[in-house]
Amino acid sequence: MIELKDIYKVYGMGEVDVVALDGVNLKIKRGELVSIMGASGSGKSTLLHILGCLDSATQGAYLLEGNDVTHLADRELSRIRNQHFGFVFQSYNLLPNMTALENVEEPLVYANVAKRERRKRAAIQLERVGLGDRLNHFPSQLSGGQQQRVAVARALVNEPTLLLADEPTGNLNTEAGDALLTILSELHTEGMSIVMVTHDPHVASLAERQILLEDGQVTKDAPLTER
Amino acid sequence: MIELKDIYKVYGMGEVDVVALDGVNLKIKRGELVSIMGASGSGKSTLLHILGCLDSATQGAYLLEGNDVTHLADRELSRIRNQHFGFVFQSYNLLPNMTALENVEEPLVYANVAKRERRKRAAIQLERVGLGDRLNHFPSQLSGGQQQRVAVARALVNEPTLLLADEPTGNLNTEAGDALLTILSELHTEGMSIVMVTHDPHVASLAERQILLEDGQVTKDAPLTER
Ligand SMILES: Nc1ncnc2c1ncn2[C@@H]1O[C@H](COP(=O)(O)OP(=O)(O)OP(=O)(O)O)[C@@H](O)[C@H]1O
Ligand SMILES: Nc1ncnc2c1ncn2[C@@H]1O[C@H](COP(=O)(O)OP(=O)(O)OP(=O)(O)O)[C@@H](O)[C@H]1O
Ligand SMILES: [Mg+2]
Ligand SMILES: [Mg+2]
Repeated sequence: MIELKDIYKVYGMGEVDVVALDGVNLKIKRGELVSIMGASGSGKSTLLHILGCLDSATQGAYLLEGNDVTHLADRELSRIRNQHFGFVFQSYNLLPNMTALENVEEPLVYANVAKRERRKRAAIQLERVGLGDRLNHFPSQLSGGQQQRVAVARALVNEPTLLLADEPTGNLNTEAGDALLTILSELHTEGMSIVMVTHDPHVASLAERQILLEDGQVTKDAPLTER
Repeated sequence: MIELKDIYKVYGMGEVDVVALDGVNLKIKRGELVSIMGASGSGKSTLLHILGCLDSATQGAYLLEGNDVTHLADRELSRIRNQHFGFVFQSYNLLPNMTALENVEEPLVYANVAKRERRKRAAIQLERVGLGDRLNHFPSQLSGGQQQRVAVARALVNEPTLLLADEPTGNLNTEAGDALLTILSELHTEGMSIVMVTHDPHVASLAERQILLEDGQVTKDAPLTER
């Protein structure tokens, strides 16, 4: 489904470049549940952004369903993302001037879904993450964990085939975190591919395959059963 | 040192009010290390904001070193905060147009410390949290965990007597999280009072006293040794 070939991502910082990804080779099959762990600053979010076509590599190739998408125009990448990917950002990236409901509707606006249907689907996802009574709150009127759950609802509303989640339980207590993992588990059983960056070994144990990133390189990539 | 008496915090949301704190009574002694845990949305961040004089209660009294600060003017509260409190926000609240170094210098600017001394002290704190090589990065050029560590460095630079930290290890892997807890431990040994909101039982186990918040009420408040 996805193949990253010899991916480098370098940030030019004047005198000193930061090599965030230092030669990454990775294949992700349809329907896989993969976790990515690694130290703070090791390149996890950068890798997720490249996988989600949100950022382009400095060097290397990205093949999506066999098609080279490495050099596609922004507009085409945007369309692919909207149709196939769901993204939960490490800092949620909610629009501050829109309510929880409007934030979750947003991917459906892009996909030209009619208003009534959008409202309905967005409300369903918010109910699912336990925020049915917070639809009209603005992000600043929500707790950290609630904002995180709105971000999850938004990532799921377009029924993506691939979910890319960056620390999806980072601001959730055990109970809310487990509730979220149950949702992800169900979606995985229904066929969704999931790539999750996490620091939580509990979350990582949900994955069938665990990747370890160290200084921009994949140093471990193994099925969970081998441990 | 701190006493909260019958604190209520209610957010008016039109037809339905949100009672974030529902009658909280709490005393914190000088030099204590307290952890606050609770479900997502239970009122932890709200409680921390009130303790840090960043927000005023709807009802109830706040006594700081025996003085009623409940109705102080913003400017006076600001001065008290800058002199005595260090705050690590759940969403870091870094200024996007300032570098890591400048962000950490900021409380010292408010305190009228000379530029050379500010730079020196800010650099020391950033070194301490392992970001000595990221001084001139802007927040958008830092990983999530790096931004979190800049927020910690900023909270400590003015040598506060009380540190209020909201999920200080939420975006840190075990290694970086433990490094942070070691720093907090040392500061505590040197006399700092610390109130930490956390979902991580590992972090909570550092505390000598654990508070549980449920739906805006303190339902447990016990020394760690009693468990
Ligand atoms: N400005 C606001 N207006 C309205 N409601 C608010 C506002 N800020 C917070 N709330 C609500 O108050 C409750 C408590 O929020 P708070 O941020 O204190 O929770 P929390 O315990 O820190 O949660 P988390 O673990 O998810 O960070 C939540 O239900 C939230 O929706
Ligand atoms: N725009 C940028 N410009 C310069 N350096 C950057 C930029 N974005 C990230 N970096 C650097 O690239 C490295 C990898 O960042 P990344 O966000 O991928 O780490 P991470 O593994 O997600 O860390 P964390 O666990 O703390 O979230 C970090 O050292 C960071 O400082
Ligand atoms: Mg990250
Ligand atoms: Mg909170």
